[in-house]
Amino acid sequence: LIEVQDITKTYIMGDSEVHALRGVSLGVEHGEYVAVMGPSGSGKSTLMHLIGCLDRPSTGHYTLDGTPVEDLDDVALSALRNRKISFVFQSFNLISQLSVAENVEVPLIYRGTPREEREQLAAQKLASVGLAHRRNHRPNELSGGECQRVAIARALVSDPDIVLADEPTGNLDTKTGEEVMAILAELNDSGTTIVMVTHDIVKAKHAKRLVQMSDGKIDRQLVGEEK
Amino acid sequence: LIEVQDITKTYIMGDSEVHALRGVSLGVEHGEYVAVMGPSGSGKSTLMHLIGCLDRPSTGHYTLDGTPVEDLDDVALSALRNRKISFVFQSFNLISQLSVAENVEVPLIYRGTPREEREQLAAQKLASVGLAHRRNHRPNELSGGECQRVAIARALVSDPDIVLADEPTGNLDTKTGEEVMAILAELNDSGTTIVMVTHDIVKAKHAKRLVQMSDGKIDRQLVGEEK
Ligand SMILES: Nc1ncnc2c1ncn2[C@@H]1O[C@H](COP(=O)(O)OP(=O)(O)OP(=O)(O)O)[C@@H](O)[C@H]1O
Ligand SMILES: Nc1ncnc2c1ncn2[C@@H]1O[C@H](COP(=O)(O)OP(=O)(O)OP(=O)(O)O)[C@@H](O)[C@H]1O
Ligand SMILES: [Mg+2]
Ligand SMILES: [Mg+2]
Repeated sequence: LIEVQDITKTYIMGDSEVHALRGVSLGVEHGEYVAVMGPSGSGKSTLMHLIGCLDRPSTGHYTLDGTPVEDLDDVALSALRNRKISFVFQSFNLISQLSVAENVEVPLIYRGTPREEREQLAAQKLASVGLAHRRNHRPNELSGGECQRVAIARALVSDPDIVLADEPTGNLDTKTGEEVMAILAELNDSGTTIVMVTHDIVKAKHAKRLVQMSDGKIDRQLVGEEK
Repeated sequence: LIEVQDITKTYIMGDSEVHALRGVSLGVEHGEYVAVMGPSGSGKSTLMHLIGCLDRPSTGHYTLDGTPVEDLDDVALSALRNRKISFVFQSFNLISQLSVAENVEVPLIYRGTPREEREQLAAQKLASVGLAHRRNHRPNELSGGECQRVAIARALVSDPDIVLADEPTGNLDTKTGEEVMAILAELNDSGTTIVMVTHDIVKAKHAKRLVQMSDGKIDRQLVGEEK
């Protein structure tokens, strides 16, 4: 489903270069659940943005569900991404002018889902993260962990093929974090492919494969019992 | 040093009320190191904002270093806060138009520190969080954990009496998180009072006292061995 081949990503700033990814190759099958760990700055979010078609590699190839991403222009890439992928961002990226419920509905607006169905699905997902009672509030009226949960509800609402979750429990206490892990596990059981960045080895154990990065590269991958 | 008596904080939104704090009392001595834990939405950040003089309670009393905060107008409160308290925010609150080094210098600009001394102190603190090489970059060019570390460096630069750290390691891997904990421990050894919100019981063990909140109240406090 996800085929990343020898990708690099270099940011050029004035006269200095930041090599965020230095040659990364990774394959993810349909229905897999992969955790990505590594030190701060090692390239995890950058890799997630490339996999999520939010950015393009500097060199290397990326094939998503059989389509080589380099063959698509920005419009086509956007369309592919909106159809297949949902993102939980490390910094949530909620829209401050919209209510919590409206934020969760945004992916369905892009899909042209009728209003009544949209509101119902959003209400359901908000309830699943325990925030139905805050539906009319704005993001700046929520705690850090509440914002994170709204971002998670938004990622679930379009029933995506792939969920890319960048540190989805970083702002959550253990109990709430485990509730989110249960939602992701259920999603994976029903066939959704999940790639999750986490700093928490306990959360990583929910995944079936662990990818460890450092300094823009993949160091090793652990499967099953070895995790 | 910090004396919070029976404070409440209620947010009124249209026809609904959110009782963020429902009667919290807490005392923190000079030089103490207190960890605050609790579920998402339990009122931790709200309590930190009140202790940090960034907001006022709805009811109750707060005395900071002998001064009842309700006796001060906003200007005087700001001045007291800038003199005594440094904040590491849950969402970092970096200024996107300033470079990393300039962000770290901001508290010293408020204090009128001469430019050469300011630049030197900022460089030192940036080095202590491993980010000297990114001094000329902007916050939106940094990873989540790198932003968090810049926020930490900024809190250290004015050699504050009190550091209020709201989930300072939420975006950091274990190793980088422990480096931050070492910095805070060193600071506490040299007399700085620290109140730290964390979701990570391992990080909480660095503190000498643990305050557990839920639903806008303090449930219990654990000291020394019981933590
Ligand atoms: N400006 C605001 N307006 C309305 N409600 C608010 C506002 N700020 C916070 N709240 C609410 O007050 C309660 C406590 O919020 P607070 O940010 O203190 O929680 P927290 O313990 O820090 O949570 P987290 O662990 O998720 O960061 C939450 O229910 C939150 O939604
Ligand atoms: N837009 C950008 N311009 C320049 N450098 C960037 C940019 N975005 C990321 N970087 C750099 O690329 C490197 C990898 O960043 P990335 O966000 O992928 O790290 P990460 O592994 O997600 O870290 P964290 O655990 O701290 O979130 C970092 O050194 C970062 O500063
Ligand atoms: Mg990241
Ligand atoms: Mg908080």
